[in-house]
Amino acid sequence: MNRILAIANQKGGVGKTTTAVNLATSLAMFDQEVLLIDLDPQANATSGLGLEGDEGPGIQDLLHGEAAPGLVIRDTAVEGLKMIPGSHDLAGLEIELASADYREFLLAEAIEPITGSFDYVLIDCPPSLGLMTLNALVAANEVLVPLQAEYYALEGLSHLMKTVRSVRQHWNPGLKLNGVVLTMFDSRLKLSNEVAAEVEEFLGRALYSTRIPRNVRLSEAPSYGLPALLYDARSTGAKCYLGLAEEVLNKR
Amino acid sequence: MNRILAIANQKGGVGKTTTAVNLATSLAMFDQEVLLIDLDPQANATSGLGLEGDEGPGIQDLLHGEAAPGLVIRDTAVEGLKMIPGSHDLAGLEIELASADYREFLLAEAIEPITGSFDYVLIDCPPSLGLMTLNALVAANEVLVPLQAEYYALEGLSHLMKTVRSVRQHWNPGLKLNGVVLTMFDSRLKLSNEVAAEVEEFLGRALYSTRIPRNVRLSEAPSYGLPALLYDARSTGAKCYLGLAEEVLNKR
Ligand SMILES: Nc1ncnc2c1ncn2[C@@H]1O[C@H](COP(=O)(O)OP(=O)(O)OP(=O)(O)O)[C@@H](O)[C@H]1O
Ligand SMILES: Nc1ncnc2c1ncn2[C@@H]1O[C@H](COP(=O)(O)OP(=O)(O)OP(=O)(O)O)[C@@H](O)[C@H]1O
Ligand SMILES: [Mg+2]
Ligand SMILES: [Mg+2]
Repeated sequence: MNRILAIANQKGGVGKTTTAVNLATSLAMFDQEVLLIDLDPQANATSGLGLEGDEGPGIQDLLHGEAAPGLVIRDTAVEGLKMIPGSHDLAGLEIELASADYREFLLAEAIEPITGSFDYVLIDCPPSLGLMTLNALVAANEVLVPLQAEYYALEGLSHLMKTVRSVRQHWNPGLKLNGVVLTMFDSRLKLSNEVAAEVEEFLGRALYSTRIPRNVRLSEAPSYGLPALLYDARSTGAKCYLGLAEEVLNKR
Repeated sequence: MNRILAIANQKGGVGKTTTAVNLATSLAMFDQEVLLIDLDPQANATSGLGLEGDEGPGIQDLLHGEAAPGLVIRDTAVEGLKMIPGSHDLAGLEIELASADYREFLLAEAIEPITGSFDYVLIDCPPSLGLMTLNALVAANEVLVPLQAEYYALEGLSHLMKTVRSVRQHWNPGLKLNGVVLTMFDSRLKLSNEVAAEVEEFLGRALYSTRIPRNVRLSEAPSYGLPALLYDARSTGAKCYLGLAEEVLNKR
């Protein structure tokens, strides 16, 4: 069975895109066939892999049902990793599709024909619990939550869990929590360790033992359109995402 | 003429809330009468000032036209700073109001009776260019943009400027760019300095000379429900926001 992971957290700037790009790359390094879908109007995952969002039919045409998935899937610089690029046009879609029937199922229906040919499908979500994130949670069978070890990010976690439960009850009974991964973690800071302890108590085994440290190579890589593994494979950021991929592969 | 500043940037986690809370507090320290409005469904600015969002009539009742502003304005721990708290219910409002008439003017109309009694009104925006941020840009006469000195944040800047221009053309001819302030700035990092140089070239005088450094006291303060000035007035974070307030006061 193929695994479809929504990379979601309504808190902004917690490392969703960095996790989506680098986890997808790491899984491809472990010989998995991977598809990354950029569902964020900012289209950061798209530029983070060196692609242009707005050439030819894109994700918005897919969601409108006006382009087949085969037309929008693109190759990336990473062997084994394909992508459906994002687009700024997604921002208008939230308002435009607000009153459409089955508006929560648009992505699930659009990608249904192709998910079988990938081992992993990762969906990068925007920083909100609006229609795009709901579509990702309905299309996915697992949710992976990047969590910055800070107070505001922790504050939003219970609200996110409530939303996951509600999606499971109303639209997608098979949706389960894949896990929570701490990002930009600095073990020298009291705040980082306090948040880690609180999440461990709240979530227990759902917390990944891999923690992604703050590492400047992770934030430099996107300006070259490369994942960290291709930009600087010796960096701790790249190595930690390989470690996370191993944990994801072992967690069934 | 009172100044209404939308604190906006669709990129997540760039320091919008931290800037809104600490700039509002600093302006109040300089004897200004200040109102802070939390327009983000995460309601971080609300908890960052120690308030509870969901008690009694709130921002969503104000936007529906079902509560007068006087009913939703609350005192904070800071003398001279009042607040209209946020609420998780705002998330549903985006979809619910998507087809309402004058949906972009809801906030402007709701706060029109009270803006005259404040020197500064600051509006904390969610990380998107959706209906809430549009409402803030229509209600405001200036836009202050916190910008993290990172690649993905820089990438979104031109898109934000396009949106500001479009709001000026369609709904709010008086809207001007107040300025851009660099946040979480680390002068030891090549990336920080490269982004600063690029923004300076792109925007010139619109870039504030005050840069907010990365400072852990700024991220600890919200867990006590206090702005940095009340949590640790000796911290560089608190002092830099006082410096930013001075620049804002002098920039007419
Ligand atoms: N471990 C890390 N070390 C250093 N920088 C990081 C790390 N993870 C992410 N970053 C940087 O922090 C910023 C925020 O990360 P990112 O954009 O991936 O978060 P996001 O949750 O996708 O944001 P948004 O909510 O806007 O979609 C980016 O500039 C990114 O390059
Ligand atoms: N100068 C700083 N130094 C250290 N930490 C900071 C600084 N500014 C903000 N932070 C922390 O970084 C995180 C992101 O900041 P903040 O929540 O203010 O950004 P935001 O743009 O409001 O996010 P969102 O897009 O989710 O609304 C928070 O945990 C905050 O405490
Ligand atoms: Mg992102
Ligand atoms: Mg915020």
